[in-house]
Amino acid sequence: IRQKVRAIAHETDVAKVTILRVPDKPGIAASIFGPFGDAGIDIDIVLQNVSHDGTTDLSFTIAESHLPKARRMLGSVTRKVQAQGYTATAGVAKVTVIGSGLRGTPGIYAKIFQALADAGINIQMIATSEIHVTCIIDRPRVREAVRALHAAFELERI
Amino acid sequence: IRQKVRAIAHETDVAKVTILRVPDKPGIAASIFGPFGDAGIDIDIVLQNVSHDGTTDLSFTIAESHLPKARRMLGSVTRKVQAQGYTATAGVAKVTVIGSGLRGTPGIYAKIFQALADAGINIQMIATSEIHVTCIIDRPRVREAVRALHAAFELERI
Ligand SMILES: C[C@@H](O)[C@H](N)C(=O)O
Ligand SMILES: C[C@@H](O)[C@H](N)C(=O)O
Repeated sequence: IRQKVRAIAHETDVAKVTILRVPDKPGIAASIFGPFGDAGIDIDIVLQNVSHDGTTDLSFTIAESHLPKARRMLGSVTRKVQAQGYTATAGVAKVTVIGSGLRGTPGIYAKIFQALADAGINIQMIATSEIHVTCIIDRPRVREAVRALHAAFELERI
Repeated sequence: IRQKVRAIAHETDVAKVTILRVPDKPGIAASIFGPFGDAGIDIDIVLQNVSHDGTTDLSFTIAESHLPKARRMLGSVTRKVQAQGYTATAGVAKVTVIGSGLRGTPGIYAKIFQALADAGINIQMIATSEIHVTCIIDRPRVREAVRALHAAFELERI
């Protein structure tokens, strides 16, 4: 497993935004991100889990420095897609485990999450791809999180 | 924007699993994926959005061929973490937009989601990283989805 994980990255300038209970039907995601694209606000992670009762939450992360600008748009975007509301929270951080073939390595996710669990760090959001496992955590815990993951995967800290 | 997107990948051997209303506290994600790792079940995407009332859903995708084996474990895993239940659904597919610098290109997410919206395809789950935008959709729509994304980003279909 160790060879599969190559590096741990982190980002502290992160805020999370969630549009609550958006209708789960075609066109909604496009309607939300259109305005943010037009406003020139960089969206980092986009995350949507399965719906219940025809609605789901649609979350994304942005630089905390863009949060004031994003906040000015959130009311109208929420109304536009007929969602129930939104939350926008500063003070989080992104920790990313970078590797190859993370998918297809049974146990690697458990090892990543166990490292954070052992450090008592709560994982607020998770999104993965073939190469990245991204966790959103509280910003005060980011150094511990990076240290815990370096230790778990026996990586030298740079 | 076009240069940023390099390819569209898809996977049809996909089932989605959701552990419902897991307690949002340290150690829960590790407790869920430990057993699947031990059972040798490859987990592809892991997705978790923000919690409400102290709980959230934790979803993941696996090969549909592994669904029977996964199902045999889901009851005990659900009880172990004191979640409310689980769902396991075959017949979905994964469509992945691959590029560089997807983050930091305002409007690129809107363009991806608009292409699927214009084809009337509902996006069931979304997870992104710097290089991948992953959407889970109904399997019967996968060819249309890939075609729509190729067209939107003017990529030659191989
Ligand atoms: C929720 C949102 O993703 C919706 N399902 C859409 O396709 O746009
Ligand atoms: C829900 C789950 O991710 C939990 N927050 C954990 O840290 O394990």
